[in-house]
Amino acid sequence: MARVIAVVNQKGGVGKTTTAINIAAALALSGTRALLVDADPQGNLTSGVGLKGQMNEGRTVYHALTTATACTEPDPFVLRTSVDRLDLIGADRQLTGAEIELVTLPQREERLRILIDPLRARYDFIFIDCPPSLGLLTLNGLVAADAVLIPLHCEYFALEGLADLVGTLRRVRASLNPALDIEGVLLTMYDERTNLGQQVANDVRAFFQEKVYQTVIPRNVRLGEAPSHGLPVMVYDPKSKGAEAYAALARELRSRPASV
Amino acid sequence: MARVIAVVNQKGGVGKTTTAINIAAALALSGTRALLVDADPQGNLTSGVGLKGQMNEGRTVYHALTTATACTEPDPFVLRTSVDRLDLIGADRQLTGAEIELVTLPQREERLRILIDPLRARYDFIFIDCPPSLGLLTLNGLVAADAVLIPLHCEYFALEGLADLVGTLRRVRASLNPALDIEGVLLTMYDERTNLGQQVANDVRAFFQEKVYQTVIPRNVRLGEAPSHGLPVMVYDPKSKGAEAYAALARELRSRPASV
Ligand SMILES: Nc1ncnc2c1ncn2[C@@H]1O[C@H](COP(=O)(O)OP(=O)(O)OP(=O)(O)O)[C@@H](O)[C@H]1O
Ligand SMILES: Nc1ncnc2c1ncn2[C@@H]1O[C@H](COP(=O)(O)OP(=O)(O)OP(=O)(O)O)[C@@H](O)[C@H]1O
Ligand SMILES: [Mg+2]
Ligand SMILES: [Mg+2]
Repeated sequence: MARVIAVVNQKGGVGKTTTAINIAAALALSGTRALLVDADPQGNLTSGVGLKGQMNEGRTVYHALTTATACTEPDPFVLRTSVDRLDLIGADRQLTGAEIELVTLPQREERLRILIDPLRARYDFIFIDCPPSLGLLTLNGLVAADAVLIPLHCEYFALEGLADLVGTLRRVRASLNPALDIEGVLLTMYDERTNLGQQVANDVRAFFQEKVYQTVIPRNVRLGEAPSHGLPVMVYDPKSKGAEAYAALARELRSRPASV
Repeated sequence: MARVIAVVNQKGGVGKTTTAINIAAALALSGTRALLVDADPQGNLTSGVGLKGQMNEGRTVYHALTTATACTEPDPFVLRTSVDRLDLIGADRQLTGAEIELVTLPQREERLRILIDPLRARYDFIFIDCPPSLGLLTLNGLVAADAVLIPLHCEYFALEGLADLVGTLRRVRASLNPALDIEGVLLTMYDERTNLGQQVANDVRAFFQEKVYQTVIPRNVRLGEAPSHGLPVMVYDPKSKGAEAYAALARELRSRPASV
């Protein structure tokens, strides 16, 4: 049965999409079956794996979430990527309209969960890439997930947003998804040369303790280049520091027992 | 009369808040009267000028936007900052709820414009810091503004989002705000050592031509440190590369004739 992980942080540009693509690719390359779900209207996850514009008409996350009654048939939305054992449910900018349209639909927070639950038997991991906000799309991700992976840029504004995120997790746990757990906190674009980076990292480790992954993702330009080729960095430049870091993260993720 | 500028880009983490704070502070320090408006539930603009938690009860952007009928009395929401001639209308995380609440309110896209129009006579510039999305809060910013300032991180995903942003500007111009103009595109966190940075910068200049500011903001750790002290970088470290770049941008902004 799949472990469903929402990659979430309402702070923008902290490495959510980069993490979702590369952790899923690292797992797939080592024999695990992984599904990526793009819940962000920017569609960076979809283009980052080279599938922008490849979805069939009416087969994006937008269509799956905004049917009159919640959609229970996920198969028509699943696409294969260029990496074996790695599939995608993609998004495009039509998803921007969903935040407003969902407000008045029944089961508005549960639609993504209803859509992907039938896929749990087919994958080992399902990663949901959330947009940089705490609106209905991110809520759908939090309700569908077993746990959250929180990428964190070691900067002041990113640290400030954590309290809001933890508050949202608590509210979702209290009402819509009691089992929602924190899978882990990932330090991204880490630059140990700056005091700011070290200070924030210390604060985060003090707050989240063993939930903070040992693996830290350094700033590495190959991670920024890979999406323009529509490839995960593990395929674009397997020997790069970025690829090695995400491979180490995949090993760490697999070795952690899912807390019950 | 004030020029109202929305600082907007749905891509997260590109330097919207950092730009709004520092350009407004640079203008205020050189004698211009400026107002900052925080339209992002993260409240980074509010904390970046040291005013987090300082708003009086019921006096945040959330309250101003969600009254039964559109609010026309902005004075109770305006706070002074530690910088002379620089004021703020602040936000906190309550604003997260506004995206959903606004959906069913009358004049839902025009509420911010109705709120700040009376303040135009008191300032030379008004900057609206938008969240990383194209939802109702950003739409309110685009309807209230005369022009947009688009900070752009020279990376692939940021470039990809431009087409969506330009599409949204066109739609807002066609329906809600015909005079909406592009004030300028600002290259941020620019690292000329990487090919990716140079390639994206070339693409952006080819597309936006003279709208791209000559001033480019380099990556500078002091810009990341300043917000943790609640100070604009011009006050935190006036001799830093970041402060000098934003001072140059302020000069360039003042020298450009507002296109009519
Ligand atoms: N470790 C890294 N080193 C260098 N560049 C990185 C790294 N991680 C991500 N990037 C780049 O930084 C930018 C932000 O990353 P990304 O888009 O993954 O963040 P995000 O949190 O998904 O953003 P958003 O909030 O807009 O969804 C991208 O251009 C990406 O290519
Ligand atoms: N030129 C720069 N050099 C170094 N760090 C910077 C620079 N500009 C911004 N930063 C830092 O990068 C991070 C992102 O910047 P900022 O928060 O201003 O972006 P944003 O577009 O407002 O993000 P969001 O989409 O979440 O609102 C912040 O931690 C900020 O301190
Ligand atoms: Mg993303
Ligand atoms: Mg911001």
